Amino acid sequence: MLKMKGVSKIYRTELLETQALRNFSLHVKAGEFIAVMGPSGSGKSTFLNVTGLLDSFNEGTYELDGVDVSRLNDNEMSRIRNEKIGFIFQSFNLIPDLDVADNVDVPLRYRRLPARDRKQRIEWALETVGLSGRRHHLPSQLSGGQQQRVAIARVLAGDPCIILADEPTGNLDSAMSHEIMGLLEEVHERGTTVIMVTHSTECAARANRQLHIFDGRLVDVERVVPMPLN
Amino acid sequence: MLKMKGVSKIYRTELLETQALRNFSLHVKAGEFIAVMGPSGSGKSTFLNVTGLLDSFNEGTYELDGVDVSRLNDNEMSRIRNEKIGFIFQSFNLIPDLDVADNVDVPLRYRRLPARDRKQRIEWALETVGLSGRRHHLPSQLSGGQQQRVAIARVLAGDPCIILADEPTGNLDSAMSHEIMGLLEEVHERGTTVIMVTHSTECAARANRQLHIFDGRLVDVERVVPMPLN
Ligand SMILES: Nc1ncnc2c1ncn2[C@@H]1O[C@H](COP(=O)(O)OP(=O)(O)OP(=O)(O)O)[C@@H](O)[C@H]1O
Ligand SMILES: Nc1ncnc2c1ncn2[C@@H]1O[C@H](COP(=O)(O)OP(=O)(O)OP(=O)(O)O)[C@@H](O)[C@H]1O
Ligand SMILES: [Mg+2]
Ligand SMILES: [Mg+2]
Repeated sequence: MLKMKGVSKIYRTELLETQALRNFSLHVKAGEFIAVMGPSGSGKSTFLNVTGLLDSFNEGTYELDGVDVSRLNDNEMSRIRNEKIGFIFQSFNLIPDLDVADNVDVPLRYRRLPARDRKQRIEWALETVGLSGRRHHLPSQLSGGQQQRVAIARVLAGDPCIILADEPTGNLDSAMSHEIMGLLEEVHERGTTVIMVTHSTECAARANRQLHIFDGRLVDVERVVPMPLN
Repeated sequence: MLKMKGVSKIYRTELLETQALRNFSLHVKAGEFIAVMGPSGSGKSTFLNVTGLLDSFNEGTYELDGVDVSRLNDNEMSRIRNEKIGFIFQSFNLIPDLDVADNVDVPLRYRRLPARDRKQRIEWALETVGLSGRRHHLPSQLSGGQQQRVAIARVLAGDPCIILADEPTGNLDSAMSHEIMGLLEEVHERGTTVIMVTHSTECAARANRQLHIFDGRLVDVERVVPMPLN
């Protein structure tokens, strides 16, 4: 359902050029649960952003659900993102002036789901992450981990066919991480494709496949050699 | 050097009242390395913000280095913060339109250190966190873990007598977390007091004392009973 071939991504500004992904080739079947690991700065978030159609790439081909992504115009890309992809961002990306319930509601409204359906999904999602008591809080009135859970609830409410999760438990204690991983497994068992970036080997162990990114490349873990900080 | 007695903190808005710290009493000696753990939403960041004079409290007394904090005016609080306290925030708090080197420079300028001294400290701090090659990047051009490392470099460059670190390795892979914990230990060995919030039991194990926060209270870990999500 996801085919990347020779994908490269360079961030260019007047002063800098950073090669974030190099010759990236990957085949993901529908319904897989993939953990993506790698050092800080190695390209994991970039990989998720390109996969989620949030960022462009410079070389190579990317086919999502049989569609050549480079053939899509902005509207079509937007529609695929809203209907098929759910994103849990590394920095949560909550809307500061919307309360918790409205933040969870945003992608549901994009999909024009009926009001009653949206309401039920929000109730259920907030309860599942333990934040029903906070539906009227603003993001600034929440702890780091609570904000992360709102981002997770937002994706659960949408029930998309692909979930792209960037460090979904980075700000959570181990009990809560365990709960969240349980939720992702449940969602996966219903057929959702989950691609999750994580630094935690325990979380990675719950996926059924592990990818390692090193300096913008996909590598086999047996061939990884410890490298200096960069 | 840090004495809290019966400190309580309530966040109040027109709609909500959240008791974030309850009857908090704590004695920290100069030069201790303390790890603070607890579930998401339990009050850890609030505790650090109150300790670091970034937030007020409603009840109780707080004495920092022999000074009753409630007697200080804004200028005096500002000066203590700039000269004595270094903060590594849970969400990094980098200034978006300053590059990496200038972000590290900010607290050094507040202290009016001479230009050559500041330059050397910045060089050393960036090298120590492995980001010398990124000194001209803007925060938006950095990965999550790179932004976290800039926040760490900013504190290292200032060499304050108290470091308050809120989840300093939350976005870092295990190799990098290990490096950062090594840096905090080194700094501690030179006499710095370190109070570090962490979800990682491995990081907590490197401190010489562990505190547990539960629903706004300081508790003894033997008496903690698993509680439902909130
Ligand atoms: N500005 C605010 N206004 C209202 N309530 C707040 C505010 N900031 C925090 N809170 C509430 O205070 C409580 C403690 O928050 P705090 O950020 O200290 O938790 P934490 O232990 O750091 O959590 P985490 O591990 O998720 O970062 C939470 O219930 C949170 O919702
Ligand atoms: N907008 C940008 N402009 C320029 N360079 C960027 C930009 N975003 C990321 N980079 C660079 O691309 C590389 C990969 O970044 P990415 O965010 O994908 O890393 P990551 O693996 O997610 O790291 P982390 O584990 O620290 O979150 C890094 O070297 C980073 O500095
Ligand atoms: Mg990242
Ligand atoms: Mg916190």
